[in-house]
Amino acid sequence: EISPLTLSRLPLYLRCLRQLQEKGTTHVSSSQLAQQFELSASLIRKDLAQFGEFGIRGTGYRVDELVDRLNGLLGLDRIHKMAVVGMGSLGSALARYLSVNDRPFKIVAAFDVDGGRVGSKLGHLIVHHSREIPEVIPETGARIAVLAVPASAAQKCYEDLTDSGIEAVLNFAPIRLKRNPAVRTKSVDFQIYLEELAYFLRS
Amino acid sequence: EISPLTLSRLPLYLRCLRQLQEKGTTHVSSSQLAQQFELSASLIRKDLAQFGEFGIRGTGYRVDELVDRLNGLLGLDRIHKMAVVGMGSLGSALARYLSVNDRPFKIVAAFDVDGGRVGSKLGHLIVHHSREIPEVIPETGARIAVLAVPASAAQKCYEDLTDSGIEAVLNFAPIRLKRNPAVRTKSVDFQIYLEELAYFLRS
Ligand SMILES: NC(=O)c1ccc[n+]([C@@H]2O[C@H](COP(=O)([O-])OP(=O)(O)OC[C@H]3O[C@@H](n4cnc5c(N)ncnc54)[C@H](O)[C@@H]3O)[C@@H](O)[C@H]2O)c1
Ligand SMILES: NC(=O)c1ccc[n+]([C@@H]2O[C@H](COP(=O)([O-])OP(=O)(O)OC[C@H]3O[C@@H](n4cnc5c(N)ncnc54)[C@H](O)[C@@H]3O)[C@@H](O)[C@H]2O)c1
Repeated sequence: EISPLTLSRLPLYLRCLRQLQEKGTTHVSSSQLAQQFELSASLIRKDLAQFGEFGIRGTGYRVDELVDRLNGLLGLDRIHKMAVVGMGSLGSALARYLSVNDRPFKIVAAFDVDGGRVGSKLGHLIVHHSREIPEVIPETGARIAVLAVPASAAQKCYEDLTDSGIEAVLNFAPIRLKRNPAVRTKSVDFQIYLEELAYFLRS
Repeated sequence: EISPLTLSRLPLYLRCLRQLQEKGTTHVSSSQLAQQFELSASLIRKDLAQFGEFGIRGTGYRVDELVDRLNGLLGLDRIHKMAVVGMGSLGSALARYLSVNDRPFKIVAAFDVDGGRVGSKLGHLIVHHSREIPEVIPETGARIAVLAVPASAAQKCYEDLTDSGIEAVLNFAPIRLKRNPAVRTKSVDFQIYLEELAYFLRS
């Protein structure tokens, strides 16, 4: 069991390691990673040690091994079937973004309620009406969903999704969802990054 | 000087505290905040102690005071003028999202290169062509910019922006920017949240 703080850092380490892998780098030290992330080298070593990854003094960590290990840990060595609900500006930007490359996230269903969007194509997929969530979700085997609908529609969509088998939800609607305890739910708000940047504009 | 890890948590604490404030809650303990964030109460206390905020045993922290303090620290008691570059799906979704409510982030300039978007309206603003960045940025006093252009355009836009006075950039393009050391630059990739959620689908 990985602590939530460590877990939230793992995808970031993985990102960095994949970039090193692309450049052909075979080894990396905790202090090199630390520079990358403005984290302390000892924190990174503690994070990685949580699942038995120990760098060798003088050599560091083997990049390929660490990538494979983190991919396995995060379950990214498998394809995860996803649904996108709300195919407006944000939903379609997210859908396009995820359908690039060999990502582990494969969109298998998309939903909207707007007549202009329902029935339109997203790659090989057709956008369904949200009333079809109870049938389409089990049919496609989607386990993870992205919620990009207006705040007023979010709670109902969330409930329909989780009732039909969705086990994890990434929510973008600016509303505090009444959460289903059996479902892993995460809300994202980009403004948080702006607030972090604003700190550096204080002068 | 706040450590980067603490800094990245402050906007989250602020979010939670504002919600408590809306509900009329006057006090909160570190353990109540800890439950909210899956963080340890002692970590939260250490974070807040970094700027002299100490809860009172048995009473906790005063919510109003802490909101004001964090707003001040993060510079959110002021308006921050922003530019959005790239008014496609993502850029316009972000622009709309930020123009709601009394947010401390005020979009004062928007740019694109597409004939169908340049000249169109965003609230009171007109979308400029990106070639006007060198004039419009200093004119409007924008200090922070959101980059929502394709990867191929990102580096050039980043350089034009930072050359014309932008001091902080939030980048969404899937590219590793060659960074200007004088500019605070943050890249966002929402796939990171999906990877974090995927961990919970391992079974
Ligand atoms: N978290 C963030 O940082 C962030 C950033 C931008 C936007 N947002 C939020 O994301 C949401 C979408 O933003 P947008 O700019 O794409 O808005 P939009 O209006 O362009 O898109 C919303 C879409 O949802 C559809 N919809 C409405 N009810 C639905 C339902 N019951 N089922 C399925 N689809 C439904 C609409 O028809 C529309 O296509 C909004 O809630 C917005 O506030 C959040
Ligand atoms: N980081 C993430 O999580 C995430 C999520 C979704 C999309 N994205 C990325 O965000 C970017 C925008 O995505 P989108 O779906 O809105 O794409 P889009 O094609 O709808 O929008 C891109 C816009 O940028 C404009 N543009 C191109 N060159 C420009 C320039 N030099 N100056 C100003 N504008 C310019 C285009 O005319 C277009 O309007 C892409 O790079 C995409 O990969 C990132």
